[in-house]
Amino acid sequence: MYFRILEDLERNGRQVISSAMLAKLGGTNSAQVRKDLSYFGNFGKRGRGYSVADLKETLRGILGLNRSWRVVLVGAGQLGSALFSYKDFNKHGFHVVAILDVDPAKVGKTWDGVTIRAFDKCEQVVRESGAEVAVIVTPSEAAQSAVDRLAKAGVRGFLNFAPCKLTVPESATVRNVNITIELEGLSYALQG
Amino acid sequence: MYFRILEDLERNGRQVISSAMLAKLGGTNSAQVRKDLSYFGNFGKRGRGYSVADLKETLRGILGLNRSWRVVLVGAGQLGSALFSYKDFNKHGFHVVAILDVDPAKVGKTWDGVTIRAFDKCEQVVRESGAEVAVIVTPSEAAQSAVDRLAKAGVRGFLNFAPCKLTVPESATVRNVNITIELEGLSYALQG
Ligand SMILES: NC(=O)c1ccc[n+]([C@@H]2O[C@H](COP(=O)([O-])OP(=O)(O)OC[C@H]3O[C@@H](n4cnc5c(N)ncnc54)[C@H](O)[C@@H]3O)[C@@H](O)[C@H]2O)c1
Ligand SMILES: NC(=O)c1ccc[n+]([C@@H]2O[C@H](COP(=O)([O-])OP(=O)(O)OC[C@H]3O[C@@H](n4cnc5c(N)ncnc54)[C@H](O)[C@@H]3O)[C@@H](O)[C@H]2O)c1
Repeated sequence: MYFRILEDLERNGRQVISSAMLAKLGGTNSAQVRKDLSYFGNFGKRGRGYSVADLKETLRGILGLNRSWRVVLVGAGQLGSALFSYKDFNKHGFHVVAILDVDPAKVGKTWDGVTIRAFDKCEQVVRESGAEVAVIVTPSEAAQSAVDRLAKAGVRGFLNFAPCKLTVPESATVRNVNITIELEGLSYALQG
Repeated sequence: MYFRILEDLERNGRQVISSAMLAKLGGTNSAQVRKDLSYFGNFGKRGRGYSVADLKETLRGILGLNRSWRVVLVGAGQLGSALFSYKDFNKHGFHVVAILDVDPAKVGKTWDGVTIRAFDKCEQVVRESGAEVAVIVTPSEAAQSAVDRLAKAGVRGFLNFAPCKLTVPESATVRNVNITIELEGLSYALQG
């Protein structure tokens, strides 16, 4: 949240910001801001405020936003191909280094230099590519078994687009992008 | 939330459910369940529990999930084409009746019987197609001005995929699917 606010401020050419101002933009209070930021270390002096550029860069490091992740795309279908071409992925440090699919008609094709490999070889592909994160764009019924094999092969992060609940080992993390929930929410709000 | 739980229960062949069980599955308490459900009307009798099938159908009606919406897709690019072919859209009552784009090379092409129209004619297209909901898959910089014109033309619901904040009139609703936030969250969790 703070990171996004700081990005906007920097874009508008602001140099310094007080915790009161940060609180107002973030919808909290100054004490909360100082508490949140102190969690990350000591930034500004009371009374002088925080330097926008320094705070942003430090937050970027802490949030891990400047790290880059090697990504395996699992499912070379409609959404997989849209995500592959999505320029913001790279901007956030997510670089697709491998693509897996079960469809023999797709295996062997190349997207912008990355060859689609057979899911059956996922252990080898994860080892060779060093993939740490998997983006799941398979049909729901295939998603859990794909995730199980990938987690065993060492993948630690999962971004799931299939509308189903996935379980991963303790050592891994899964984030879901569920468009269905947004659709139902929109439908509900419009009925209001 | 209850709707999804009831869907799972029905799939597993369960006929009746008590408010205590519903509370456990939903992570709340029985009193909260009875309060939430009473908002929708009087369903079950204390002691006998709720009929899963009846409760689900009633909730479906109230949540407006069985209504169908006429949708205009704004932006015939990578994500637009993936969403157009997404079968779950129809399952949730969202039917694409029109597609708009500014690229002359795309205008006039047809996707599965729907012709891509020039965004400039959006008022006419919204009137002719009766579109009530717009799915925004344009670049961020074009999104707000597209939404302004569509809201004026009578569109009441917006599902926004562009990574930017959109403002709509009081009478309209916007839901955002922001993949960037999920990416940053995943990156942050993996750094943990
Ligand atoms: N298309 C969309 O706009 C959209 C939007 C939101 C969510 N989703 C979800 O994303 C997923 C993919 O949707 P899509 O529209 O791209 O479908 P799609 O049918 O176009 O693509 C799915 C791909 O997954 C492959 N596949 C099947 N089983 C696999 C496995 N075990 N391992 C690896 N690959 C496998 C298929 O061969 C196919 O290429 C679905 O779960 C869908 O519900 C899609
Ligand atoms: N590709 C993805 O997987 C993905 C994922 C998440 C979010 N997004 C977001 O979705 C949006 C679309 O992404 P994309 O990858 O499909 O881009 P794209 O460039 O493939 O498609 C964008 C389309 O919008 C059209 N367009 C431009 N201005 C317009 C306007 N004023 N009115 C109507 N159409 C207009 C363009 O002509 C083009 O056809 C972007 O905001 C992007 O950040 C994309």
